Amino acid sequence: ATTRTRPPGKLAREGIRRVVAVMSGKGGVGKSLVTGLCALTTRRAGRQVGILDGDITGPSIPRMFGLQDARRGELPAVSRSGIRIASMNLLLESEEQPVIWRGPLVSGALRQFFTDLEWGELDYLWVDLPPGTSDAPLTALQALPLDGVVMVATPQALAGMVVKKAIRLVQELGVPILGVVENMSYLPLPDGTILEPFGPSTARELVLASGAPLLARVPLDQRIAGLCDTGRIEEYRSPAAEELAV
Amino acid sequence: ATTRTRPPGKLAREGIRRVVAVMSGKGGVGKSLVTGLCALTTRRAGRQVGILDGDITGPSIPRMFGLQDARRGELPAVSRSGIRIASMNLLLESEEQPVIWRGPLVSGALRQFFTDLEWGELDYLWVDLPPGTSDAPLTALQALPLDGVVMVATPQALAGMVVKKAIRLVQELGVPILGVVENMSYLPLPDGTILEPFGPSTARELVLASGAPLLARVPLDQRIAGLCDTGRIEEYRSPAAEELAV
Ligand SMILES: Nc1ncnc2c1ncn2[C@@H]1O[C@H](COP(=O)(O)OP(=O)(O)O)[C@@H](O)[C@H]1O
Ligand SMILES: Nc1ncnc2c1ncn2[C@@H]1O[C@H](COP(=O)(O)OP(=O)(O)O)[C@@H](O)[C@H]1O
Repeated sequence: ATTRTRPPGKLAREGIRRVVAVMSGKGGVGKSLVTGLCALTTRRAGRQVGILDGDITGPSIPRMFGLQDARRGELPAVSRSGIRIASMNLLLESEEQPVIWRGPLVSGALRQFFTDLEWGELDYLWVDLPPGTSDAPLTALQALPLDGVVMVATPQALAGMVVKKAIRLVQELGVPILGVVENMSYLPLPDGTILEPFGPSTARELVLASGAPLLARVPLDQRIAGLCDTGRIEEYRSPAAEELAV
Repeated sequence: ATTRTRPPGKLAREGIRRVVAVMSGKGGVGKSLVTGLCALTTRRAGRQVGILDGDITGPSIPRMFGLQDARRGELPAVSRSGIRIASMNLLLESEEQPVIWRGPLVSGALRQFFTDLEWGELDYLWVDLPPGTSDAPLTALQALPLDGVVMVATPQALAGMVVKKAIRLVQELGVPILGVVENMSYLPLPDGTILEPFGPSTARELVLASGAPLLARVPLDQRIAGLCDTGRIEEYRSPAAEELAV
């Protein structure tokens, strides 16, 4: 018996054990990066893992795995470490024809990718939602059978405020919050000093607001930019990233 | 004679000399923060300055100036240094009733704020657009009589890619790009070392793609988080911030 959320039509996939959406209160907090880290961490643990990329602000997910040239007909594309990835961003024939991705279009496309693609057996399907709390992420949340969400935030108090609104909306929809992640939480220097470029941690407030465990405080890490830009995120290793599984 | 863009109805305000929109390729690059810095810098130069806040992802602008409790009837609210601020975020009676801000609603509200509020004489009206290139920022760009846009990006190659799409869209709309700003560009340490947590600068590519001058490379600065969160951004001083005027 599954305790998943039940979208209309009782959408289900027998071979997909756990469907977890990754959400943010606003763009740019590193939600796509954290989705990628959750996927590579669970993959390293020997699980069958997929990513359903609904983040229509740009092809961060395909790029960080080096799959930005994958074609629509080859989805899900398979990353070097065997993660299966299907992205809304790969639907666009060319960069030159930007699609206006409204809520129903995103959710419809995500449902279709979920039901129609050959995912094979998956232990985890991580869903990278559109950022924030506009109707695109909210309708997407309701369009898929979810085991829950992981909420990503950065330390700033204002960022925390928008993420509390996201938490409340998710709770109102009856979707479980499986964990929270504070990204860009601190910056460790070679000499051992710890900087806090985005202010002190507000992870405690996140935990209180969501009732969910803090999965990790992911530091600002210079290596990440280069690995994302060259499609080699699967080479990333760090103690914080290893905490990311639900 | 003005060379402003001409939205339908030839919207104009006699007393407002320069209307500059601040745009980003995606959320979280610091567009609102840069809008705030442009406003405080031009204000310090002795100009009459206003901010029209259309960034519907959250009340960053009111908060950074300590005006988050301003009421609809008191708009524009006036900051400590005399910057006049009107924000879409202040239209919501309470946090508990999130509005789904679609494009036409944002542009309609921005036009109304532009034409109906008592701005007085302004040398600069800075417009904080919704993030990215969804229909909300694009319709907002077309709804106001603009002298141009300032584009904000962070160093990452992917961020650069989404900002090149934003640049192309603005050029297609015939709106001048007055300058580009690379935010979170580097992090200077007390000992003089310079870190690049988000990768090496891609400001040159931005300049080439936009044909516009690089106004500033704004460093990642620990002081910013605290000042934004406590409504004291007007206390911020830095050489990079002083470059921000068009
Ligand atoms: N912990 C981190 N350290 C360094 N760079 C990061 C970190 N997290 C995210 N980034 C970078 O910040 C940018 C925004 O992250 P992204 O995952 O695209 O955010 P979102 O999906 O929330 O919009 C990306 O270029 C990413 O590589
Ligand atoms: N140069 C910077 N140094 C430190 N923090 C910054 C800097 N620029 C922006 N921030 C912080 O990053 C977060 C995102 O900035 P914001 O202006 O809200 O981005 P956007 O409007 O593009 O979504 C805010 O909490 C802001 O205080």
